[in-house]
Amino acid sequence: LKNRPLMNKEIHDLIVSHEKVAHVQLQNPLDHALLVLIKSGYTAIPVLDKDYRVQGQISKTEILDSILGLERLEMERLHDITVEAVMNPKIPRLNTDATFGKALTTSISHPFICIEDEYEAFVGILTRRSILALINRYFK
Amino acid sequence: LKNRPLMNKEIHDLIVSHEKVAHVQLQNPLDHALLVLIKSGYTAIPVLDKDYRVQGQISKTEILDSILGLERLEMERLHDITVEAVMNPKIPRLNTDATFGKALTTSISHPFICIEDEYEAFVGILTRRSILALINRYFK
Ligand SMILES: Nc1ncnc2c1ncn2[C@@H]1O[C@@H]2COP(=O)(O)O[C@H]3[C@@H](O)[C@H](n4cnc5c(N)ncnc54)O[C@@H]3COP(=O)(O)O[C@H]2[C@H]1O
Ligand SMILES: Nc1ncnc2c1ncn2[C@@H]1O[C@@H]2COP(=O)(O)O[C@H]3[C@@H](O)[C@H](n4cnc5c(N)ncnc54)O[C@@H]3COP(=O)(O)O[C@H]2[C@H]1O
Repeated sequence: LKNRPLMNKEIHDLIVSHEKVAHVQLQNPLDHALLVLIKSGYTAIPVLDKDYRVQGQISKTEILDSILGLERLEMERLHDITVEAVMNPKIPRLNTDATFGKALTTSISHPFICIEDEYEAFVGILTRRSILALINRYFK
Repeated sequence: LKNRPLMNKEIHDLIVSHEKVAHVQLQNPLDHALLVLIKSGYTAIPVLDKDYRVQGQISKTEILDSILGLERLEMERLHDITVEAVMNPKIPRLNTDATFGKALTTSISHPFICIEDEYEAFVGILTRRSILALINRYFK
């Protein structure tokens, strides 16, 4: 007997609110983005535009790839390249009214999902950790 | 009605076999480890010893932290430091006879889990992705 209510559950109380989410802006230089990534300790973080809309995600991999020269990492170039130029524009998003079932399916291939409201403003992220923790509570 | 069989299920057919797992050895120099990480695209990978036992995990973060000087990343030092000197010795492990329920609980805080046999030899890894995919199939 599969329990439907879990799959239809709202995701509202699972969201990491935007104030707690490390993020960068499109026009930030890469040295700023690298600092935020190193300080936060996160693998990948969202990239927002001036209207607080999600435009993509960035990780240390994209930043290092962009300055990897033949001999060395050309760190001095970090200040002259913007986040927008190297970020990954593919980032999973769901609306605040999405069901838990939809979030579960999306999380299979994505460590975190960006949550937007009906005006497409960034509300926060949903992580695999919070999805796994809820499923664990459901079965125990 | 909670379905017990899922929590008691064996993890055997969920394991990514050791041949397919990118890994490095304790005595490898960091330039080798950085290359394996960049080429594989993975955030963190297991570190094994000569007897094929798991000793820890390593990511780009540990490697870059170790060569971050005042002004720049001192890439030339990468060849002189071993993986053992900078790796994170904390890595979750389970035995091949662990239940799915135990793997689910462990995966809440760890993106992947190392699986060992009864002689502690490395068998492979269990990823959050495979745990989420199985749960998704269970409810759909
Ligand atoms: N400071 C910390 N404290 C406790 N545990 C930590 C931690 N940093 C990482 N972890 C653990 O490691 C997992 C993978 O983190 P990662 O940074 O690769 O991957 C993260 C990161 O890319 C992103 N993320 C999570 N929280 C974030 C935040 N507040 N701001 C920006 N990005 C975040 O979502 C991915 C999945 O996160 P999730 O929580 O499922 O999974 C996290 C969590 O279980
Ligand atoms: N080449 C690729 N093809 C398809 N999807 C990819 C991929 N690389 C990464 N992903 C996706 O991104 C997730 C996070 O990968 P990450 O490298 O941060 O974190 C990975 C990595 O640290 C480790 N891992 C996974 N497979 C590995 C392997 N074959 N060898 C070594 N480490 C592996 O386990 C973590 C969790 O893996 P998981 O599969 O749950 O979750 C993966 C997967 O959903």
